[in-house]
Amino acid sequence: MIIAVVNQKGGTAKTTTTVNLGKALADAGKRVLLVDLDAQGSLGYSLGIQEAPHSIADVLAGEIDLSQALIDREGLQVVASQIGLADLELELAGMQERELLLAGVLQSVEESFDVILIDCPPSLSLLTVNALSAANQVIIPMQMEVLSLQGLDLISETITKIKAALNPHLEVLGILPVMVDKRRKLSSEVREHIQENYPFRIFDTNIRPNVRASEAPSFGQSVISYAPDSNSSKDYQQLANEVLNNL
Amino acid sequence: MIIAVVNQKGGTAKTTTTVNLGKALADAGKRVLLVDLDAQGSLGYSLGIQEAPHSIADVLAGEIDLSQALIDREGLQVVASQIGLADLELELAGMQERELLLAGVLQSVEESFDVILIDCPPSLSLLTVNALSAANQVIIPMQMEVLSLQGLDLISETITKIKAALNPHLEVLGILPVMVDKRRKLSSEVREHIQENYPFRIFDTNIRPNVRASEAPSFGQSVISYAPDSNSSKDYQQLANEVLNNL
Ligand SMILES: Nc1ncnc2c1ncn2[C@@H]1O[C@H](COP(=O)(O)OP(=O)(O)OP(=O)(O)O)[C@@H](O)[C@H]1O
Ligand SMILES: Nc1ncnc2c1ncn2[C@@H]1O[C@H](COP(=O)(O)OP(=O)(O)OP(=O)(O)O)[C@@H](O)[C@H]1O
Ligand SMILES: [Mg+2]
Ligand SMILES: [Mg+2]
Repeated sequence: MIIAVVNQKGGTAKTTTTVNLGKALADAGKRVLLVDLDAQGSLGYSLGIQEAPHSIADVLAGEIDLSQALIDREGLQVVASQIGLADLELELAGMQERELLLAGVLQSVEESFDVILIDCPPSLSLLTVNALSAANQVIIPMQMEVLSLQGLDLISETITKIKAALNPHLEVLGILPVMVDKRRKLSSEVREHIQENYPFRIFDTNIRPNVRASEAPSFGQSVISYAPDSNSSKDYQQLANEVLNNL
Repeated sequence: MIIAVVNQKGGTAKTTTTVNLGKALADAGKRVLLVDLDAQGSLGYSLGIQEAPHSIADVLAGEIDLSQALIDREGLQVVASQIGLADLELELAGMQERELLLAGVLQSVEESFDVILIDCPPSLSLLTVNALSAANQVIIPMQMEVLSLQGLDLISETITKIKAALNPHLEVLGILPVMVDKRRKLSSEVREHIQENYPFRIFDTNIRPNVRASEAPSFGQSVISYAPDSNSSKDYQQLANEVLNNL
């Protein structure tokens, strides 16, 4: 089970979702791998990983095996990234089969994990295309905002193209409403617009705004470890159940 | 006066700030140009521009003059972008002087405008480097959040390098706290950390969270036109005054 966490719109809780959904699945007994595909490295940073000896860039460049880049955190395995990943992305642009690099790398470890979650950068560039070509499922965390909606067409088109050309098994597991203030009229209008215009499921679980979720990274912890009784923890545990029930 | 609106962290109100600071400056009598440098095109979208006949990609590719790409909106001139800009960025990677393309293009119109604002994508890739090489001022809109702080080192480093190698006139006008809930302890902790560790001014103006700011794009308007009495309008008008007083 390989899940790409995708949204080219910035700041839609992709990293927060990858960390905390991953942690909730691990707590439910699954063997979980988190892969940071964003050169900015927020995923590793959120889990207290500073100066990782190896990063996903080294693995994609063929310099080391994925297994050498694994870091233990909170019962999860994590592959961190760092800024060199941006240069690698430029180099890859000239290569053959450049969209399938990650798929090849993950094949070697797919048997060792129940769930692999890939945190994507806020772009639809080559790294995100690699994630969508390697994954069998996609989660799209989205704010129920007008500017978030603008991006949904493009994600949808990109997924259709990748299904046709590179990865016929790709499915959208669902759109995850994040940081949603349910009282706001705009939020329900955006949600209805999605329901009427897109074929994707919208998760029943909504991730509510909660300060604990944004505090947790400063302690290098998932919010589930940092604030186990918070609404954020409960939301992500509920999401983990919904994900497992829908697979 | 050319201002790059920069932050590689996603969703930090770069686009919302470019639109509304631009509008407030135009209302104060300035001749203002807005340039959308993000292939996702949120700036044009926020001002109701659909299917622009020409985009900044055509201008950077040398196919048309900047003056042919100008679109009138609310007393501002706007150059929109579209998804082709992402492909252009890849093509540029192989070129000589590829960082100075935008600088060259803006030189031809600098006399016609008092303020040019450049909306940057959530990355420090070639397009943002072009913006930083063309600009004389930088505004960094930032949430007072831990994950926003992670990005500040990298922006700071990038600006230092560009000043040394490409654009000695580049100055950081200031960090703009956006969507800040002042009651939250984390917000003031992040702010203090910035004050103690970075040489940059933090604007006195804070952009408060306000639903009007996120509704305005669905009407294709700046929040100043859409909701002139809202806190968002007041905040951006106050920011315009602060910007003019600090230049
Ligand atoms: N449920 C939540 N409640 C409050 N704040 C949140 C929540 N989830 C995430 N945040 C905060 O919102 C900001 C954006 O989240 P995050 O960095 O996970 O988004 P992202 O989509 O990965 O961003 P990018 O596009 O830059 O990769 C961060 O400061 C994060 O701490
Ligand atoms: N003051 C505000 N109050 C409430 N919502 C806001 C405010 N400013 C911006 N927003 C909303 O927050 C989201 C992010 O804003 P915006 O798109 O301007 O950020 P950005 O930095 O340009 O994002 P990206 O990195 O994707 O380019 C949008 O949905 C926007 O409407
Ligand atoms: Mg992220
Ligand atoms: Mg933007």
